[in-house]
Amino acid sequence: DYIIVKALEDGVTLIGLTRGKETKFHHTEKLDQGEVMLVQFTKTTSAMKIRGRAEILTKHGALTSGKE
Amino acid sequence: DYIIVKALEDGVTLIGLTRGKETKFHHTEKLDQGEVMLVQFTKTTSAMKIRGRAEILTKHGALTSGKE
Amino acid sequence: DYIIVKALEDGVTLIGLTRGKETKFHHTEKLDQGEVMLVQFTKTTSAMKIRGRAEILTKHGALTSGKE
Amino acid sequence: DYIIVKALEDGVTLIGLTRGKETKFHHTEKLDQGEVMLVQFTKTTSAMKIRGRAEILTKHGALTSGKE
Amino acid sequence: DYIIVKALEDGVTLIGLTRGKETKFHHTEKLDQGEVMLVQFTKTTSAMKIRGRAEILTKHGALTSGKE
Amino acid sequence: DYIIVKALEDGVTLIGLTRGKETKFHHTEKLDQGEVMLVQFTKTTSAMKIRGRAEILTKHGALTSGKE
Amino acid sequence: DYIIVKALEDGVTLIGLTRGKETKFHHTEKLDQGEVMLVQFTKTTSAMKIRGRAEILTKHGALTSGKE
Amino acid sequence: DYIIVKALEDGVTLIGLTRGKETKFHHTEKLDQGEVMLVQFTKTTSAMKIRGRAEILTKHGALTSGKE
Amino acid sequence: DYIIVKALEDGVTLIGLTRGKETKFHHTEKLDQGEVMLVQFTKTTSAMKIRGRAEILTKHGALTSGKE
Amino acid sequence: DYIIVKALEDGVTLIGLTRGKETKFHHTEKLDQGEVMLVQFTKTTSAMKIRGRAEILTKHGALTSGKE
Amino acid sequence: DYIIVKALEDGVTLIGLTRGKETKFHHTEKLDQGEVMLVQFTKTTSAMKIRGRAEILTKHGALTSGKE
Ligand SMILES: N[C@@H](Cc1c[nH]c2ccccc12)C(=O)O
Ligand SMILES: N[C@@H](Cc1c[nH]c2ccccc12)C(=O)O
Ligand SMILES: N[C@@H](Cc1c[nH]c2ccccc12)C(=O)O
Ligand SMILES: N[C@@H](Cc1c[nH]c2ccccc12)C(=O)O
Ligand SMILES: N[C@@H](Cc1c[nH]c2ccccc12)C(=O)O
Ligand SMILES: N[C@@H](Cc1c[nH]c2ccccc12)C(=O)O
Ligand SMILES: N[C@@H](Cc1c[nH]c2ccccc12)C(=O)O
Ligand SMILES: N[C@@H](Cc1c[nH]c2ccccc12)C(=O)O
Ligand SMILES: N[C@@H](Cc1c[nH]c2ccccc12)C(=O)O
Ligand SMILES: N[C@@H](Cc1c[nH]c2ccccc12)C(=O)O
Ligand SMILES: N[C@@H](Cc1c[nH]c2ccccc12)C(=O)O
Repeated sequence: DYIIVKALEDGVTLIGLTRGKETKFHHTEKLDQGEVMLVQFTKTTSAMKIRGRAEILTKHGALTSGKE
Repeated sequence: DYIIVKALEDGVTLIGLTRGKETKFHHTEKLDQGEVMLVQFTKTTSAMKIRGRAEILTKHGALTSGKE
Repeated sequence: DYIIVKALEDGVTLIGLTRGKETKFHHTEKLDQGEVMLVQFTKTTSAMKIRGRAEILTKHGALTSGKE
Repeated sequence: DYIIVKALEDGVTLIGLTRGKETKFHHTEKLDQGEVMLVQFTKTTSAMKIRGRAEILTKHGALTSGKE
Repeated sequence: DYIIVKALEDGVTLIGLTRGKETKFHHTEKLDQGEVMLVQFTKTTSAMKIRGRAEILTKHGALTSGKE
Repeated sequence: DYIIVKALEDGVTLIGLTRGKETKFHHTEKLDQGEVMLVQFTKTTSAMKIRGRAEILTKHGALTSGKE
Repeated sequence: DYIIVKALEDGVTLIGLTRGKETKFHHTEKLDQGEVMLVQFTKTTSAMKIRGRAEILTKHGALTSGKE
Repeated sequence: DYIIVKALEDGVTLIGLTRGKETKFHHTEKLDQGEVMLVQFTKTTSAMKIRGRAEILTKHGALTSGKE
Repeated sequence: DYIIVKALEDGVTLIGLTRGKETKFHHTEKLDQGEVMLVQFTKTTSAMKIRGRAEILTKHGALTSGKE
Repeated sequence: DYIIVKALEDGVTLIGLTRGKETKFHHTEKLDQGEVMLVQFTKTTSAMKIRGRAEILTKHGALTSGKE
Repeated sequence: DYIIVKALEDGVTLIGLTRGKETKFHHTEKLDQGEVMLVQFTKTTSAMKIRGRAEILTKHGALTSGKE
């Protein structure tokens, strides 16, 4: 399983949270407008958080993050 | 399996409940308006609870949490 | 496999029943109006019971619990 | 695999029958009107019996038990 | 794999036949009108026989047993 | 995999043929009009033969046996 | 995987050919008009041959054998 | 995986080629008009060749061999 | 996984290239007009090359090789 | 799982990020206009980043990277 | 998983890149106009690069490489 994030503005952050008993931020990737990330769920990453305006493609459909 | 939660207001909480004989809260993630979480069911998490107004995308369709 | 329960009123209860030779209540989660639970069938839970008015999304479609 | 049973009247019973060489009733769950059960086939349960008026959702479609 | 049998009259019988070199009746379940059985194929049961008027839901579609 | 046979007349026979180097009849089940059999392919049975007028439901569609 | 053969005339033959380095006839089943065979590919049978007028249902669709 | 070959004329040949480092003909089956073969890919056969006018059903659709 | 190649002219060649660190031609099969090959990807073959006018059926659709 | 990237201008970069506790760039592939890359998620690569104008085909649909 | 490449001009190149920590070119296959390659992702090849005008068929749809 992977998802796709396309930054619609500068300064979008995609955060990976740890798998297991503890839930912490293990990586923060900064995206500038137009940049695209394709990221999997992995042994390390069981949750993700997206801040800022971005287009997100997933197996359950597409959505936009950010305040409008 | 993962689900997607997009906060429609500040102060939305996404809670992970423990897998196994006991069912306790193991993590609470606070979301501000527009922030998006993508979270899996895992060895640690077999149930989730969402409080506040949020859009939720799942394999069984989309729904909105909160009181309207 | 997981199901989704959205409470349409306060005091909705979602009960987990034990897997195995005995069938007992192992956990009762109370939901207030608008709260959403996403719960899996697990090694511990092979049956669930829902009381009160709630919207339920499953792989066999959606239904509403409660007396109308 | 799981099925969903919604009681349309009080006194609906959902019975679990044992897996293996012998076929006996191992559990009877009583449902009042509006209550919903979601139950799996398991190592213990390879057959189920439903008495009384209930709506039943399965992978082969929906049906209603009871005499009409 | 499971099938669903809804008795349309009293005295419907659902018979389980044994898996293996021998094919014998190992269980006969009597159903009254409106009663519903959901039964799996199992290590014990590799064939079933239905007598009397009943509605049967299977992965290959629905049919009615009995003489009309 | 299982198939469904509904006898449209008395005296329909459903025969199980043995799996392995030899192909012999290991079981013959007689069906009266309206009776329904649901039978799997198994470790013992890798071929079946149907004589007489019957409706047969399979994963490749439905057909009727017999001379018309 | 199984296929279905319905004889449209007397004297239809369904032949099983051996799996492995050698390809020989290991079984010939004669079918009279209206008789139906349901046969799997197995450890013993990796090829089949059908002579005479018959209707054949397979995962790639239906066809008729014979000279018309 | 299996394919279906129906000879549209006499003298159609279906050839099995060996799996492994060498690619040789290990079996040639002659088909008369109207005869139907159903053949799998196997441990022995990883390629097939068809000469003469025949109808061929496969998972990628149907086609006719021969010069028209 | 297998593909189907039907030669639309004489002299069509279907080449198997080796799996592993080296990529070499291990087999070249010549096809005359109308001849059909059905070939799998295997432990030996992880790439194929087709020269000349041929119709090719694959899981990603159909196409024609050759210069027009 | 693989994705497809077609550069719509010179200087497009496709970056592979490492799987595991650390998230670093392990490879950067430069693409000129019209060049196409097909890349898998692997034991080494669990995330990818694309900069510059490119067409991207994925299991969740197609999108274009870059600032428009 | 395999992809299909049909050269639309002479001099098209299909390059295989190595799987693992290092990403290098391990094979370059030259294609003349009309030639078709069908290539898998393998233990050796986890990425591919295509230069020149070619038609490419993949599980995510079809596209054309090259500058038009
Ligand atoms: N560490 C948690 C992260 C997580 C996954 N899904 C969640 C849902 C809610 C809260 C936390 C989580 C886990 O692996 O399970
Ligand atoms: N600890 C429980 C959590 C749970 C999952 N599904 C449930 C349904 C109802 C109540 C609790 C649960 C378990 O792993 O099984
Ligand atoms: N303890 C039972 C719970 C159960 C599952 N499905 C049921 C159906 C009917 C009654 C009880 C059940 C079991 O694991 O099997
Ligand atoms: N004990 C039986 C229960 C059963 C399953 N399917 C059936 C069909 C008919 C009669 C009994 C059954 C078994 O596990 O096999
Ligand atoms: N004992 C038989 C029962 C059976 C299954 N499928 C059949 C078809 C025909 C006749 C008997 C059967 C077996 O396990 O194989
Ligand atoms: N004994 C044979 C029965 C059989 C299966 N499929 C067949 C097709 C043709 C003839 C016989 C058969 C076997 O297991 O393989
Ligand atoms: N003995 C051969 C039978 C066979 C299967 N598929 C074929 C295709 C062509 C010719 C022979 C065959 C084998 O198991 O492989
Ligand atoms: N012996 C070859 C046969 C083969 C399969 N697919 C091919 C494609 C091209 C040429 C030969 C082949 C192999 O098993 O791999
Ligand atoms: N020997 C190579 C053949 C190959 C497969 N796919 C490719 C793509 C490009 C170039 C070569 C190849 C391998 O097994 O991986
Ligand atoms: N090293 C990380 C890379 C990664 C995958 N998915 C992510 C999502 C967010 C941030 C980082 C990642 C991992 O394997 O898990
Ligand atoms: N050697 C790399 C090749 C690769 C696959 N996918 C990629 C994406 C981006 C960059 C390189 C790659 C690997 O096996 O993982």
